[in-house]
Amino acid sequence: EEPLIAGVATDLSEAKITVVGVPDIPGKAAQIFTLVAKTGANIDMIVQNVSAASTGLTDISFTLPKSEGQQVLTALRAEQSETGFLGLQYDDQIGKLALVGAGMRTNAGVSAKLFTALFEAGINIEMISTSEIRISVVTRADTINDALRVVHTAFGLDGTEEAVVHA
Amino acid sequence: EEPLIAGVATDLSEAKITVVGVPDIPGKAAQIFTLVAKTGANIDMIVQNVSAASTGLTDISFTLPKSEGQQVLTALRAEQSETGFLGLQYDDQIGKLALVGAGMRTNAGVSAKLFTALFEAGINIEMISTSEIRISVVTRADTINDALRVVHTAFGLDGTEEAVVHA
Ligand SMILES: C[C@@H](O)[C@H](N)C(=O)O
Ligand SMILES: C[C@@H](O)[C@H](N)C(=O)O
Repeated sequence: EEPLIAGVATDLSEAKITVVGVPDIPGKAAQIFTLVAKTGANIDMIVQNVSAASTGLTDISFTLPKSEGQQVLTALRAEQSETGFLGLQYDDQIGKLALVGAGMRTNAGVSAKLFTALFEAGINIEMISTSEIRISVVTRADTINDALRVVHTAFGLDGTEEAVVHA
Repeated sequence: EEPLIAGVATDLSEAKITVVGVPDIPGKAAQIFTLVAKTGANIDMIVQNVSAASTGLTDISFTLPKSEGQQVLTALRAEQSETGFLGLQYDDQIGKLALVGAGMRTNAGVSAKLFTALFEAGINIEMISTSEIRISVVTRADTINDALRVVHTAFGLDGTEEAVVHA
């Protein structure tokens, strides 16, 4: 299946919260997001990778509007002992870039091309989350303009910009 | 924005590879996925969370058809010293479940409800990756049938099953 690349979306409006050291047992994600939902916050991307065998712990990161960061941190901190995670990290200097298209699921080459373009611009990829229609990366906010430019060039999107820029 | 839940998709055809201890510096994701792309493998979900400040290392996990696992492991192992990751984990007993809908990005309540349903069935959530239209989790393969059932019930989808089951 040939991948179709439609465009690039960037977002500088979000912050990232990482819940560090979450016990990898049933119920923890439920506890955390029930708390978050109670604050009324809008959650965008959630990422959790596998736990470390040696610790039985993993991290859960999610992005949300910067304006909602504090209320969520406060709610989580209040339940830290109850939930049992080790700590919280807050980062309001992230940028999010997504390559938007279709049929990208079966194409490791598209991911490789995106990651290579960012590397060639010296941009570090801090988080990755993909679906069939979107490859999303989190980088430093101050690299997003360069990232947009090199990704457009790499995929021949110059002049066909469909960038959705949230500020 | 009210979220619309369209259905649940499950997939038992995939295996998971975790590249453990990847140096969190530009170029590593590019190296890894260029290698993977060369094998011709079809890659589905890629997940990378933030690195640990103490180690400067992170893990990159991805799923792919079970039939393609070995060729990718072989290719990665051959380049381990070049790329510098600590190790590889291979897991062919995963199940993937995705809640499919629209407008889910802004709704922490939908994620909370999904995670709670799985918890109540005693199912451990091993990975999470979300987009506006899809909340995907990885669990043990032998919990996927229970997961499908409890998620249908939680979201009132009984009888409207849009489950896409890959076997
Ligand atoms: C870490 C967290 O996702 C846990 N495994 C749970 O099922 O809730
Ligand atoms: C870990 C890996 O994603 C690395 N940060 C890179 O940019 O390639």
